[in-house]
Amino acid sequence: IITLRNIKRVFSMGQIEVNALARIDLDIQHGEFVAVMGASGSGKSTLMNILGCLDRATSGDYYLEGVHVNDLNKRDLARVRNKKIGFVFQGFNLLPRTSALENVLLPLLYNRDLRSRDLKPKAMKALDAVALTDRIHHEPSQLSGGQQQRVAIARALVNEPSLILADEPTGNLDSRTSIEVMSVLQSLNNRGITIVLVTHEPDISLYANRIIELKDGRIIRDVLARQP
Amino acid sequence: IITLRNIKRVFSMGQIEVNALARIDLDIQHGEFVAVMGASGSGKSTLMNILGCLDRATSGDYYLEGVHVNDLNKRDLARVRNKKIGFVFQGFNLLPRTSALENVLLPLLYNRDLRSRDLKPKAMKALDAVALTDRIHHEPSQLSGGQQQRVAIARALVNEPSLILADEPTGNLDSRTSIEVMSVLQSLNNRGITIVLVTHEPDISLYANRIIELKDGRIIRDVLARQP
Ligand SMILES: Nc1ncnc2c1ncn2[C@@H]1O[C@H](COP(=O)(O)OP(=O)(O)OP(=O)(O)O)[C@@H](O)[C@H]1O
Ligand SMILES: Nc1ncnc2c1ncn2[C@@H]1O[C@H](COP(=O)(O)OP(=O)(O)OP(=O)(O)O)[C@@H](O)[C@H]1O
Ligand SMILES: [Mg+2]
Ligand SMILES: [Mg+2]
Repeated sequence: IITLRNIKRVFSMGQIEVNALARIDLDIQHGEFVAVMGASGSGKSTLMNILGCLDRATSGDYYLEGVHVNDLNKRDLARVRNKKIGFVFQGFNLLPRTSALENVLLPLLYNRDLRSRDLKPKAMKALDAVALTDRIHHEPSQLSGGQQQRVAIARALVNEPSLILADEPTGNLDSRTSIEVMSVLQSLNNRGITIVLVTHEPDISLYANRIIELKDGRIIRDVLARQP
Repeated sequence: IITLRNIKRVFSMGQIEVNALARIDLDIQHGEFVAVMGASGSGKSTLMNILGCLDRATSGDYYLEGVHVNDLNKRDLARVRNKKIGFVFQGFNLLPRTSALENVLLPLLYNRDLRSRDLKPKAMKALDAVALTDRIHHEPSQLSGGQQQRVAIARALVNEPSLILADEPTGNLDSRTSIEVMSVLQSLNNRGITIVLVTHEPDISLYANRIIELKDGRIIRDVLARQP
């Protein structure tokens, strides 16, 4: 589903260049559950932003389900993103003056295969999966950190995308809520959805069947955790 | 240093009332290192915001170093906050178009005991303690999640406050960086600084000498972890 070849991402700040990704070669098959680990600043979120079509590599090739993403214009990139990818951001990125329910409904509004009466039930189902049905009218500033994180997760799942990219999805969750969220991701993976998850917690990486470690913008380790 | 008596915090949203804190009675002595744990939404950040003088309780009394905080007006509250308390926010709350260095310098500008030539060395010392001296001119949007978190930590430490309140300070940090941050907090505690830290990670709570657990806005457990 994902092929990265010789991907490089440089951030230019005047005279300084930050090599956020020095060189990434990576293949991920449909249905894999991949954990991405590595030190703070090693390039994990930068990698996720490129996979999620939110950022472009400085050089190198990215193929998503066979499509050469580099060639896509901004509008096609947005369409691929909305249709195929669910993204849980490290900083949640919820719409501020918008309720939890409306935040989760948003991706559904772009989905032409749905009738308008399907929208709310689908959103409620996603919120129920992350145990947040009693806060649906709260805006992000009226939610706890972990509740905001769960809204971000529900929003990523609601369109049943073929690829879920989750950047530290349990960073603000207690162990019990983390287990609930990870079993939701596990059951989606069992139905064939590909998951790439950034985490710094070893307990969370155990849910994956493959672990990739980044250091200074390169992959230094790529191991199968257990038989898929 | 901290006394909370019969603290209650209700959020009103039209007809609905959320009892974020139902009843909190709590005494914390100078020099303690307290970990606050509990499920997502149990009231931890609400408690921290009241301790940090960023929010007022709906009812009940808060004494900070003997001062009845309830009686303070807005300006005195701000002065207490800047002088006595260092706060690491769950969402970091860095100033957006402001470099890491400037974010860390900000609390020092309020400190009348410092000469202007002391400011930058102090800020650099705090940034060095969190291993971030190579990113001092980056703005938050140019920093990784864990780097932003470390700027927030450095900013909380830089004025050497008598009380540090840290809400999930390692939520976005890999294990090695977490250990570095926790040993900084531990050495501050060894010098007599009181630390109250919210965490959902048991490994992090082991650095504390007292663990408090919240559930539905109440303290359900309060244990000494080891001899102080
Ligand atoms: N401004 C607000 N208006 C209404 N409800 C609020 C507001 N802020 C917080 N709440 C509610 O109060 C409860 C406690 O929130 P708090 O942020 O203290 O939880 P927490 O223990 O820090 O959770 P987490 O571990 O997820 O960060 C939550 O159920 C939340 O929805
Ligand atoms: N817009 C930007 N401009 C300049 N440098 C950047 C920018 N965004 C990220 N960086 C730098 O690129 C490097 C990689 O950042 P990235 O966010 O991918 O790290 P990460 O592995 O996700 O870290 P964390 O675990 O802390 O979230 C960091 O050193 C960061 O300072
Ligand atoms: Mg990151
Ligand atoms: Mg919180």
